[in-house]
Amino acid sequence: KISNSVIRRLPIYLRLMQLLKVQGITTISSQDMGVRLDMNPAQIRKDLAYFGEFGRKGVGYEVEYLERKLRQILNLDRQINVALIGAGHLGIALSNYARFQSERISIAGLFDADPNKIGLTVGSLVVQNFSELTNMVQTKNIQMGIIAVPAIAAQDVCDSLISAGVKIILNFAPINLRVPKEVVLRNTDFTTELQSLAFYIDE
Amino acid sequence: KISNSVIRRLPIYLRLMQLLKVQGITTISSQDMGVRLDMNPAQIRKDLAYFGEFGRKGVGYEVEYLERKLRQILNLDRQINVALIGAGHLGIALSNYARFQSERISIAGLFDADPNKIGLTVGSLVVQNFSELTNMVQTKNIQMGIIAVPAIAAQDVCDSLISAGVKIILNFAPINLRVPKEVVLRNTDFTTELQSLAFYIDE
Ligand SMILES: NC(=O)c1ccc[n+]([C@@H]2O[C@H](COP(=O)([O-])OP(=O)(O)OC[C@H]3O[C@@H](n4cnc5c(N)ncnc54)[C@H](O)[C@@H]3O)[C@@H](O)[C@H]2O)c1
Ligand SMILES: NC(=O)c1ccc[n+]([C@@H]2O[C@H](COP(=O)([O-])OP(=O)(O)OC[C@H]3O[C@@H](n4cnc5c(N)ncnc54)[C@H](O)[C@@H]3O)[C@@H](O)[C@H]2O)c1
Repeated sequence: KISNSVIRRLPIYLRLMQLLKVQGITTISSQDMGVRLDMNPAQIRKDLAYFGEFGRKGVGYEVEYLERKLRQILNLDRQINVALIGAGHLGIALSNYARFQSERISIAGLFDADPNKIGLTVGSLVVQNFSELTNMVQTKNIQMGIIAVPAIAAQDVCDSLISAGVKIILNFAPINLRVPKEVVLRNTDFTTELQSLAFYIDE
Repeated sequence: KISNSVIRRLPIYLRLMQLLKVQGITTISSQDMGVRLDMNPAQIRKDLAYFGEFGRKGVGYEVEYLERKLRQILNLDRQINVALIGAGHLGIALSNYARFQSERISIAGLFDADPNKIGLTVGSLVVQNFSELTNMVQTKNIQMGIIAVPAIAAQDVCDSLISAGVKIILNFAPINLRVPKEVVLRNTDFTTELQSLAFYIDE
């Protein structure tokens, strides 16, 4: 089993390959990748070796080939639909942002429980009643869910996502959610970034 | 020089120590830390060894001692003030969230350029005119800045933060900012999380 921290680094390698392609660079060494990403080249080689032999000794990695491979590994070679629960400040910011940033992953449904929010238009989406979730998961083939509701509602929302068939969840609410073993749950917290940046004060 | 990726892991170790303390656990081995964090124990030992000898052979780490040390290393043993630029959807969500989540780091000023936003109350803050930034950085001893404005305005906002004396910046706008060498800039993008989660589709 490949550890989560390896999987979390793959999009960073993919972004770099996309950037290099735009710059017309066709091959790159793990050494050079290490410099550009401020990472250890041995770690990069080890990460990629889990998935196959992509580099050639003395030449490095072929940018286009590695990009294609990383897309396949991350299932980004097909359309991925996401349900975003909570059309509040964070949910609206995330939904507007995702529209522009990621070609293959799209917010297919934006849900809320507040009658004042249901029916609102956010970009190209209309806020739906959360009670419609199960329906939408089926008809839009939704594979992932994002939780952007207050902590007090998060466990209920999480349970509803899972019973509607969603097995991969990105949670923004500050609460430890209980999920069954087969569900992949990732929590995110921007204050962790701030805390690590605090290291650099007074340097 | 310690690499960024080591520094980024430190808040994760700190969170774990805080959690263990609440659970009444007084010591923990790097092995056990590895299991709880889904990380490689050797990596954890190596990370912590950069900063001193914290563990004892056969016993592991003392939870309270390591927590205190990590706080000192991350400068979280004192008050840290942050300027948040952009009182839009994301900025409001971040400012409300930060109020509850992190004891030592607080949003000391929320700024915007839109006259309709200036003067609004968000939690305990009143949205200030961005032109007041330099004043506020001095009077409130602001050490960090968060950019939550559209990409088109982000470079100007970044330049203003730096000329006001802010040297550490967390950027949410989808643009590569140019900053002088002595400024610490970190970009964040939630779609990277989504892309790594896509790996688990169909598993
Ligand atoms: N992880 C981070 O870095 C981070 C950053 C900012 C905010 N947050 C968190 O994100 C969440 C949303 O923040 P916000 O500022 O958008 O809050 P908000 O109050 O503006 O929005 C919350 C939305 O959730 C909806 N909601 C509540 N209960 C619901 C339910 N049962 N089903 C469906 N919708 C429901 C509300 O109607 C509202 O529209 C909060 O939990 C906040 O703590 C996390
Ligand atoms: N990194 C991520 O994961 C992520 C997620 C969501 C949004 N975003 C980005 O965050 C930014 C904010 O998103 P949003 O949804 O809050 O947008 P928004 O339009 O709701 O808010 C932007 C705010 O910035 C203010 N502003 C514009 N120019 C300014 C200037 N020169 N000085 C001060 N304030 C100024 C506007 O008046 C507005 O209030 C966007 O760039 C968006 O792409 C990033």
